[in-house]
Amino acid sequence: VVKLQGVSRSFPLGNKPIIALDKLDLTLEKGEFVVLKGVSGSGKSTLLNLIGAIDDPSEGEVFIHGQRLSSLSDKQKSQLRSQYIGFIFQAFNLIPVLTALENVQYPLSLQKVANGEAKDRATEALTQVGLADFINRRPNQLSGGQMQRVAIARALVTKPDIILADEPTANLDSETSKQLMDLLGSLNRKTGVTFLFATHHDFVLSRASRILELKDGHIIKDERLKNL
Amino acid sequence: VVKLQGVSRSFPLGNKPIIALDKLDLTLEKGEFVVLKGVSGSGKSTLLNLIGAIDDPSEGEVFIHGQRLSSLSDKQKSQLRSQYIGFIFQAFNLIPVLTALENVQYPLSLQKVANGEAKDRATEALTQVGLADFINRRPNQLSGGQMQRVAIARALVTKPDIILADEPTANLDSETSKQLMDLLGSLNRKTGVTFLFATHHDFVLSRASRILELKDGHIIKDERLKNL
Ligand SMILES: Nc1ncnc2c1ncn2[C@@H]1O[C@H](COP(=O)(O)OP(=O)(O)OP(=O)(O)O)[C@@H](O)[C@H]1O
Ligand SMILES: Nc1ncnc2c1ncn2[C@@H]1O[C@H](COP(=O)(O)OP(=O)(O)OP(=O)(O)O)[C@@H](O)[C@H]1O
Ligand SMILES: [Mg+2]
Ligand SMILES: [Mg+2]
Repeated sequence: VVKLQGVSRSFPLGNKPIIALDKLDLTLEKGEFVVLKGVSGSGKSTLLNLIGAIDDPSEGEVFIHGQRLSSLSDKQKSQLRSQYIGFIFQAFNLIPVLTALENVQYPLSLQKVANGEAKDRATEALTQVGLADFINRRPNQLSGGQMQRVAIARALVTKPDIILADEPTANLDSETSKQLMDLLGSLNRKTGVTFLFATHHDFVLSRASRILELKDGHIIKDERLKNL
Repeated sequence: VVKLQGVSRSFPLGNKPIIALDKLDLTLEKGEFVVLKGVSGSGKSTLLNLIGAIDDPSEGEVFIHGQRLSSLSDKQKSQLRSQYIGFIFQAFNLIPVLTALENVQYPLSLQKVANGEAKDRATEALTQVGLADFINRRPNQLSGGQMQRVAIARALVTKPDIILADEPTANLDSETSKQLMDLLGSLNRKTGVTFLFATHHDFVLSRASRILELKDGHIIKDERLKNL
């Protein structure tokens, strides 16, 4: 469902480019629950951005559902993201002037879903992450962990089949993290959503069916686990 | 060194205000290493903002080194913060157009420290958090954990005697977190800096001399530990 071939991503900086990812090969199958670990700066966010089609590799090819991203126009990439991918950003990226409900509804209006249905689905997604009473708050009226959960609800509302999450439990206490992982774990089992999570929490690692470890832009470990 | 008497903080919202903190009493002694825990939305960031003099209580009094904050002008509060307090924000709050070095230098230039000395001290602070090679990067050229560490270096560079940290290890892997906690632990022991950390990481909790637990804006637990 996701395939990377010889993918590199470097950033030009001064006289020597920074190589964030170095000739990566990777295949993710439908329904896998993959956790991505690695020290700060190892390339996790960069990898997620490439798979989420919000960044382009410097070399190599990225395929989502067999479609080669480099042959798509920006408009086609945008449609592909809207149709298949839910992205939870490390910095949340909520829109400050919209309420929590409007933030979560936004991807649905991009899909031209009718307003009434969009509102219902957004309300349900916020309820699933424990924020039913917060739907009319703006981001600056929310705690860090509440903002993180709005970002999560927004990624779920379009019922994507690939969810990319960049440290989704970083700002959550262990109780709230556990509830979130139960919710995502059940989505994975019931609807076969494919997950790729970057995380520093061992707690999330324990739910994974596969663990990838990055170091200096290389995959140094790829372990499949039997804890289903 | 920090004292709160009957402190409440509520936010007006619709017809019923949100009470984020409810008549809190709290005293922090010099050199304490206090960890603040509690579920998402329990009031940790709100409490840190009040102690850091970047927010005002709705009722009650906050004292820093015996000075009542409500009798100070904004200019005087700003000077007090610059002199005594280092703040590590949950959302980092780095200045996008400045490099890492310039971001860390900034509090020193507010203190009118000479440019040459400010540069040296900022470089040393960034080296202490493992970012010696990143001093000329801008925030958008850094990973999440690297940005977090720039925010930490900035809080340390003025050698404050109170450090307030809002989830400083949220975006750090366990190795980098451990290095950071060793650095801060040694500052606490050698120079008697008083720490108040909001965190969800049990790893940080294990270094505390005192644990405060918040729930719905109340302190429900205040435990002094013997692990020195
Ligand atoms: N401007 C505001 N208007 C209304 N409510 C607010 C505002 N700012 C914060 N709150 C509410 O106050 C409560 C405490 O928020 P606070 O940010 O202190 O929580 P926290 O313990 O830091 O949570 P987290 O662990 O998620 O960061 C939350 O329920 C939050 O929704
Ligand atoms: N625009 C850029 N210019 C230069 N270097 C960059 C840029 N963006 C990222 N980098 C570098 O690429 C490397 C990988 O960054 P990335 O954000 O993927 O790390 P990460 O594994 O997500 O780290 P963290 O756990 O701290 O979030 C880092 O060393 C970072 O400094
Ligand atoms: Mg990252
Ligand atoms: Mg907070």
